[in-house]
Amino acid sequence: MSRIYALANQKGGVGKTTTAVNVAACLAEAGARVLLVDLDPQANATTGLGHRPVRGRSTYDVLHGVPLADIVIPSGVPGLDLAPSHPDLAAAAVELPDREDREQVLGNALAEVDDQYPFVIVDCPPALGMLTVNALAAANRLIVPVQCEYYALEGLAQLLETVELIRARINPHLQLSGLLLTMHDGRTRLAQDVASEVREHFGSKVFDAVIPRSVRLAEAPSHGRPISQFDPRSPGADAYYRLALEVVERG
Amino acid sequence: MSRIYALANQKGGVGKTTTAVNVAACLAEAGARVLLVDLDPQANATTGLGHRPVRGRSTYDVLHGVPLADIVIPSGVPGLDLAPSHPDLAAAAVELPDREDREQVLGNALAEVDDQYPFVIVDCPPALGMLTVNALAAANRLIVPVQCEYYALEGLAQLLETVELIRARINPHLQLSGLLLTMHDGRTRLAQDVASEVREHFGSKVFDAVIPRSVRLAEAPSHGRPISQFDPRSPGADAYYRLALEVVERG
Ligand SMILES: Nc1ncnc2c1ncn2[C@@H]1O[C@H](COP(=O)(O)OP(=O)(O)OP(=O)(O)O)[C@@H](O)[C@H]1O
Ligand SMILES: Nc1ncnc2c1ncn2[C@@H]1O[C@H](COP(=O)(O)OP(=O)(O)OP(=O)(O)O)[C@@H](O)[C@H]1O
Ligand SMILES: [Mg+2]
Ligand SMILES: [Mg+2]
Repeated sequence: MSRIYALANQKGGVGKTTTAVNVAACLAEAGARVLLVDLDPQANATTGLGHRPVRGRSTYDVLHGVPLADIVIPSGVPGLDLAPSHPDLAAAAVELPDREDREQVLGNALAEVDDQYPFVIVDCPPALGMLTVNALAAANRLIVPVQCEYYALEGLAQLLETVELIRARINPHLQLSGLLLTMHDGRTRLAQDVASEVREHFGSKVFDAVIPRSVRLAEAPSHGRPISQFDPRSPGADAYYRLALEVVERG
Repeated sequence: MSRIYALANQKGGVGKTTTAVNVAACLAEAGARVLLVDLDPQANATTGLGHRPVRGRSTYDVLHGVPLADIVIPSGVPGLDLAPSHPDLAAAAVELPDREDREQVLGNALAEVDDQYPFVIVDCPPALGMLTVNALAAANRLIVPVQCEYYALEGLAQLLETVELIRARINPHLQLSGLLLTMHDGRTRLAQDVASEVREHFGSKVFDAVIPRSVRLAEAPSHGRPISQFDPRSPGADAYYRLALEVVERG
């Protein structure tokens, strides 16, 4: 039974893609077989690993019946495969609602590769729409990146309410793996205040690993590489190795 | 005839809300009467000015027939009124598609206040869905914040394609006011590279004003104030005053 992690948060720019790509790469480097599913029409996880979106060979097609195995490609990181996205996916938000099984399409597709990948990581767009609902319906674990800034706190309650609804109506197996503090700039009071507020509210649900703000993390995707390949000794790489370990330990 | 500016970019976290709030406040401080419309279910522009979303008194209700004038409140900044948002707005993405006039709902609502506000600023969510389409259909100008980072470049072509479609099919008056470089950290090569790539591609369509990465801009919303009130002598405030001037000059 795969562990399927959804990376979700409707707040934009909080580090969903950066976390999806780097946790997936760290797990693969540790020897696991991992599938990274890009479910965002922006296709940032796809381009962040150096690939171009190809019409007809993306998660858009999987949502329209093409078997997942037909579109999966090697990512360039040993042990890590990629299900790339394409901007056509933006149409899914209006195309899917007419189907009976609209929330389960991704879950059904992932069931076919269940025995091949112990770990599946799904990157979501910044919205609580049909794509993110599909990811939450298919996943059995959820990682919520929380940027250490004021606006990022606002949407958490709404997100966790949506998760409860999904758990109650569609997917009882969905568990919160943890909240991840990202872009933490230790020099600013703002980051310290937000981090302590999140820990106060959510306690042990917050990962111990904290991702520092580090320009090397922002540079890595322009080279099509995860941080573990682009700059393995940087603070960003350390933090994502630690996070990958903690994710595995949390079960 | 109001100048209606939409702040749009499907990439998340690029500075749409920060720009909407601060340009609106700078224009108001210069003596103009300004309306800031929060069309994002996250309601960040609303909370960033110190207000709480109220069910029944938000842009959600305007999209369901309540007159805009009924929900507009003073923002706390002289000359600036606010049409607050509420998380209920997230349902608009599925509720609106069944209406004949689904793209024009906001435009029709804004027509009623056309003579009261020479400037209207609309903050959009990070998606090219029904809410952003409504904003682009209602607006006659568009400001596109572009974060000086790699992923932010990726989505620009898709966004500008959507704008062309809207202009051709729904709103011939929609003009691009400009692309705004945001969170520019002059110390990093990444920011310099992205900025020069954007200027190479888009030339005079890029505002001269560049918004620096500045923690004071991220702190201001936690005090419910625009930068012009929170720290008027900071680099962030300077940049937004300059931008407001350039926006007016561009006509
Ligand atoms: N820890 C970090 N330090 C510095 N920059 C970071 C860090 N994490 C992410 N970034 C950069 O910040 C920007 C936003 O991150 P990212 O795109 O991963 O967020 P996202 O939540 O996936 O965004 P979206 O909501 O658009 O999908 C990107 O340019 C990314 O390279
Ligand atoms: N120039 C800047 N310097 C530093 N921080 C900034 C700057 N502009 C915005 N921020 C901060 O970066 C984060 C993202 O900005 P903002 O929320 O305005 O982006 P957005 O595009 O509206 O996001 P979303 O896609 O979620 O609507 C916020 O925490 C904001 O306070
Ligand atoms: Mg992303
Ligand atoms: Mg915003």
